[in-house]
Amino acid sequence: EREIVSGITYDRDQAKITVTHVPDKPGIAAMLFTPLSQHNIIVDMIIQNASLEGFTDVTFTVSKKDLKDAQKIIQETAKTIDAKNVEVDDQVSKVSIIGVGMASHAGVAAKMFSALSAEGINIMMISTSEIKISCVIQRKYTELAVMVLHDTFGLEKKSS
Amino acid sequence: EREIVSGITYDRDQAKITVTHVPDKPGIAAMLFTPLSQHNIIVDMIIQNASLEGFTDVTFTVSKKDLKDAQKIIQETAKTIDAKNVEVDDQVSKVSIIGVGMASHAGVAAKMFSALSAEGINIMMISTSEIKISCVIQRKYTELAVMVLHDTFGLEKKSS
Ligand SMILES: C[C@@H](O)[C@H](N)C(=O)O
Ligand SMILES: C[C@@H](O)[C@H](N)C(=O)O
Repeated sequence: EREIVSGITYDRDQAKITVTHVPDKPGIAAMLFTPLSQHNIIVDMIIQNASLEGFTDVTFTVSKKDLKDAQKIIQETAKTIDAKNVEVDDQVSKVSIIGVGMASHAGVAAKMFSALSAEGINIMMISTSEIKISCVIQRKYTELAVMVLHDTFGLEKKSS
Repeated sequence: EREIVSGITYDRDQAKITVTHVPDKPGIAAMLFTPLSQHNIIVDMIIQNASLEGFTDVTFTVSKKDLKDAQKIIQETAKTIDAKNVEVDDQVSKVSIIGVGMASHAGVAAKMFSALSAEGINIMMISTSEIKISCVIQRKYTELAVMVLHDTFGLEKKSS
């Protein structure tokens, strides 16, 4: 059955900000991201999982150079919406598998997760689309993760 | 500045499963998704946000026809890994904005979130990439959401 994974990409220039325990009601996401866009902060990933009991966490990633500014802006908003906290981690990387039709291949995601876990690499965040499966991991594991994924998917390692 | 949003897509055939309070340690994601792939369950989105205190939730979506099977399989695994619960919602839709270079335009995400909230549509889950911003909402709001997003981004509504 034909190979659908075409490459591995990674981004070491990532910092993540999580706004915890925000009210899960209309308008909150807009309130979080509008000030960031007004300050021209480039936001890479946005992840929000389903809420339990009316509250959820919203995470987004920015480049390290924007972390200070983004954090300042977000802390304002977090206060306004009465979020519990703003958690920051500037020691993360995003590692992604690029391909096609991957949504119909749950096996690709499972294979990626297994490969990382076999090396003891914890997967901190997951976000997927049909063409990209992204995992956020601790930055110190980036090189190891990229190597392991290239091996697992039988890809030639080229510098990216 | 040039238009970067090229279209709106939606998928009404979505059901979401959330495994709550799973240990945030290597191997858990692999344990969740390997059995699904072995049963040829097509998984569309996978969302996992950053953990607090060593536990996190993992959500994925499947087509409605696969919900029963997926739920059965996942409930097994959830027991094995000592997750708190398996929460299912078969009344959801995924609505997405497709474009290019959107990661550098936090404004696009903010605009999408504002447009939905202005109609009182709650955003249950968010997952983004540079070319796609996806929101999971209650299915009953699908038509309204698609219409509102077409207006907001000045797109011609074609049937999709
Ligand atoms: C949490 C946030 O996404 C909220 N549900 C909203 O619709 O804005
Ligand atoms: C929760 C799950 O993703 C876990 N962190 C893992 O690495 O498998």
